[in-house]
Amino acid sequence: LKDVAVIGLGRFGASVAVTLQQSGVSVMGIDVLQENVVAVAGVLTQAVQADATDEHAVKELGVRNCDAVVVAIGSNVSASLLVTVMLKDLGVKQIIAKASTELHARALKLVGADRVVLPERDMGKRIANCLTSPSLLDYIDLSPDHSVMEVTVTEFLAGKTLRQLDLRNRYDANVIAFRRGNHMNMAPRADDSIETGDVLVLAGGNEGLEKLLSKLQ
Amino acid sequence: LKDVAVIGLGRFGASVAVTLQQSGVSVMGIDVLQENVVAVAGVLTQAVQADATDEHAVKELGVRNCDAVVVAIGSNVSASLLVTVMLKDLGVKQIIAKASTELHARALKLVGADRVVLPERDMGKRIANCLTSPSLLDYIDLSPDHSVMEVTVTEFLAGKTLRQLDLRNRYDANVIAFRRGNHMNMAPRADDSIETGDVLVLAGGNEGLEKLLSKLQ
Ligand SMILES: Nc1ncnc2c1ncn2[C@@H]1O[C@H](COP(=O)(O)OP(=O)(O)OP(=O)(O)O)[C@@H](O)[C@H]1O
Ligand SMILES: Nc1ncnc2c1ncn2[C@@H]1O[C@H](COP(=O)(O)OP(=O)(O)OP(=O)(O)O)[C@@H](O)[C@H]1O
Repeated sequence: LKDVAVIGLGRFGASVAVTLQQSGVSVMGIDVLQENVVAVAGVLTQAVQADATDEHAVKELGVRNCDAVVVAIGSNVSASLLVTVMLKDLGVKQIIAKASTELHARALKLVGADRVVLPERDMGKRIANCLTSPSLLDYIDLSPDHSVMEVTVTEFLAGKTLRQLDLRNRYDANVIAFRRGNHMNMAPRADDSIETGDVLVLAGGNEGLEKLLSKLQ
Repeated sequence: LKDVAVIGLGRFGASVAVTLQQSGVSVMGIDVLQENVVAVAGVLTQAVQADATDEHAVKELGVRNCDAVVVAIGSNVSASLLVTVMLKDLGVKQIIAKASTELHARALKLVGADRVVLPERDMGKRIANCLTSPSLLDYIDLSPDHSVMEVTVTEFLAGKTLRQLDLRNRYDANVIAFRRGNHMNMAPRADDSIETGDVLVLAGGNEGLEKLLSKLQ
């Protein structure tokens, strides 16, 4: 991945642009608002003020040659859709677009976005899940029925060894790793004991993991 | 967790509110815009149109008795901060607030938010990482130096057994699970073989994992 254009330098777009630039990609940032261009001009390879619905301007910038283009215009649905159509017509290899709603996301897919993201909706779900399960720090959905979960140990599990806890049989959960303070144990053993405040990384079936989570409250 | 108020029913707030309600929590949604209230009125326990900077209105609604309040007002920084101050004064047990920038996040913490989230910034980083490593589907940062990664297998690893791949010694990575189509294998064995298109779940040190990711391109 060498050259990426990010259209829309709002909170999401600026974050994509800067993170990509910091990992060695050459990024062109485009925004219609001067202040948003200025905010990243010192960091990106190139930062341009332009209206991305202006086909002539977009062609001039050479956007069609990018390895990928990120359309990070969330609220202005018409601009988001029209810019995506334009990029598809230009033959851009990979288009990632931000959507505000599920309907917006479907429209973007129909007009040619290869991938659509809904950051506020996804984070909203994540925050809701962390609120209902305070022990849950983070998770990955591996499938509709399996997850990896990072959980904080409360007195419920504390003071026992992994063998005694027998999480595999009781909760269908494998302990992949655990963290105590700054120390990461990536090869946990059966006679390792768990203390309150430790962070356990578990992989398993959702039914068992959620049962364990509710007991950790 | 029984009662939660969500102030601000934009994309993030509406997602938090609806997800919480669907998991059995009684949610009161508050927004100054009628259309945002109407959009969730059929789902939430209660949906109210009000200006949350109006202390009298907030007291009337009984927000102080909630187990947690989510301040999901991102762009209007003064409203976000003033509402947080007000909730802190009312003695609300847990305040989660959405921030637009790092500076906004620091301010929220100073005025009493227990947790601050930056959905667009976090997702921006995540998308940037997925763009630079197309094989990377999802990940959890376990520590500054360790992660769990969900990656797609390319020809680079295909056709070999886990024993032959010897990922632990070559890339400091443990295979926790792998998925083929809809089938999840949560107890991978040394003589299991890996095919192109399989999804591997790996835990290990970032240096080794990133070396493996770059070889998967
Ligand atoms: N036609 C356009 N051409 C270029 N930039 C545009 C255009 N329309 C909107 N933008 C820019 O895109 C950025 C993001 O748009 P907007 O604020 O509408 O979406 P958002 O999804 O709310 O953003 P955020 O990423 O902050 O959540 C803004 O900085 C805006 O100036
Ligand atoms: N004083 C207030 N009282 C109640 N609701 C408010 C107030 N100020 C803003 N809101 C509502 O909060 C919601 C989110 O605010 P805003 O759109 O400014 O933030 P945002 O971070 O861009 O939202 P999103 O979650 O969509 O990304 C909006 O629906 C808005 O009407």
